Amino acid sequence: TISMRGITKVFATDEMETHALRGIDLAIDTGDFVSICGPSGCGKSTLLSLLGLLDMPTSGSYQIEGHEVSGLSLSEAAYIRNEKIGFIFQSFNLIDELTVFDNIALPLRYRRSSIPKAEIDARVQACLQKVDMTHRSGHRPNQLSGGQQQRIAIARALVGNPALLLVDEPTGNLDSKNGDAVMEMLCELNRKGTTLCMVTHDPRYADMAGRKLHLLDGRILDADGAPLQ
Amino acid sequence: TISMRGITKVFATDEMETHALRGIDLAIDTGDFVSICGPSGCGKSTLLSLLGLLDMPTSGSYQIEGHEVSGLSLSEAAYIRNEKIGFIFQSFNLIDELTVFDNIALPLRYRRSSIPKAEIDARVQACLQKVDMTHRSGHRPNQLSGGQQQRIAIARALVGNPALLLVDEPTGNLDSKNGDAVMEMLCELNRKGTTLCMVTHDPRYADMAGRKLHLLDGRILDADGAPLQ
Ligand SMILES: Nc1ncnc2c1ncn2[C@@H]1O[C@H](COP(=O)(O)OP(=O)(O)OP(=O)(O)O)[C@@H](O)[C@H]1O
Ligand SMILES: Nc1ncnc2c1ncn2[C@@H]1O[C@H](COP(=O)(O)OP(=O)(O)OP(=O)(O)O)[C@@H](O)[C@H]1O
Ligand SMILES: [Mg+2]
Ligand SMILES: [Mg+2]
Repeated sequence: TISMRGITKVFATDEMETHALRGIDLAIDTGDFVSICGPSGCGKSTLLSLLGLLDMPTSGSYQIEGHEVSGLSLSEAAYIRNEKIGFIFQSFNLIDELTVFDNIALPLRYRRSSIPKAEIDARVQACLQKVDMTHRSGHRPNQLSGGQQQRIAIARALVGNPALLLVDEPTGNLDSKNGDAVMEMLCELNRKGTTLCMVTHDPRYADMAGRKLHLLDGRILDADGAPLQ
Repeated sequence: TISMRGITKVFATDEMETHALRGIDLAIDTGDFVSICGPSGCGKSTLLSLLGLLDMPTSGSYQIEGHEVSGLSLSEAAYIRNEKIGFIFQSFNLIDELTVFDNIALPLRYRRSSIPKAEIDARVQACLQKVDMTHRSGHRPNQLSGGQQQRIAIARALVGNPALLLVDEPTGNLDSKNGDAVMEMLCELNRKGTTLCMVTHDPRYADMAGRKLHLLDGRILDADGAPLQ
């Protein structure tokens, strides 16, 4: 169970402040599937990065299983993230110097509890198969099409069997057949117990979630479209 | 008028060859609006990069206004591209070290025929307004949301008033309202005479084109779905 109360995020640049999140209250239970929609620039990726401990809020409380995590050090945050959270980034964040295989293996190789090489290789192969990219495992990300890169980013987020999967626009570069295949895989994971929080512009995919949140200007809207705060 | 005959593109990596395009015949007249659809990895971005002289074919003929361009030197290709072609990339290709304003101004500053600073500034401002991003012109791309970055990439492609506009998935990161606004702008440019060739996974937007091409495994399909070659 994760819970946010009064979460704000302000980005300060030289001459202005951008209030990306203006007071978010949010509770997600284990096994939930929540989708987040809203116009470009309204705070979706920012909210996901706070949920994923990639960044810290400006104010407010963020608790995971009853523990306050909004004040964690970067290394403590990184440990929790690596063990429990999978993240599919809007711009993929693949490492060009590494092969596809090594990109997917990286989260497992980072783990403090050292995983045997044979197990890492087996898990990477399984994820490559899930996204139908085994034939390119020796190539580099910049040798792949946009949609192929997106599928590698997805495979990397899954390889650690995360308890919480945060997904930012997973189908933006995919045709509907590949997009449907990805959504089917995500729904399957959710059925097996993975908590899933997904940002998407596609209303068809947003509707697959158990609960749909709408964001506007850094706030969550209630069912009538009025800001909840 | 641009025309491709027998165009192939092979990417060679150490142990394998990827046949990205396997014989493309294609004619686009001035003022046409052509959309290109097809599954992930089928060759759409590759085709667009050849059309935009960002890369050269492995074999085949590519003519622009009757001139063979498939054998041009990189600097000759760069000159034509800078003067006549606008390109919106699937992964934006914005320059993180430059402000939003300077990113959009760059194609004009590169022109051999030197454009007065006042005119450059006016044209950049006009493009910023078209994509509703004037308020962020002093920021860097990595301070923007995914959809905001996409809008800056669009503004940069338009600032040179290109005769040919090549567009790779312009709405992948945009909500439907922003996506519709972008499509309206592209249709408007086409009505005023800009030749438009657009890759998209969105069937609603593909249908706005005067002609729809479907790609599969590096080939164009005819109306019954059979490869044209
Ligand atoms: N530099 C490269 N080296 C090797 N293979 C490449 C390179 N660039 C593209 N390819 C391969 O060529 C094929 C076509 O790629 P392309 O980017 O044109 O696909 P696409 O239709 O745009 O896909 P998407 O819808 O996923 O963006 C893919 O299999 C891709 O992996
Ligand atoms: N590092 C940063 N510095 C300054 N402003 C930022 C930074 N990151 C994000 N922002 C701003 O915060 C706001 C919310 O950004 P966010 O990326 O969360 O939007 P989004 O809802 O994901 O949009 P999109 O649908 O376009 O991806 C935007 O106005 C964005 O420009
Ligand atoms: Mg975003
Ligand atoms: Mg592509």
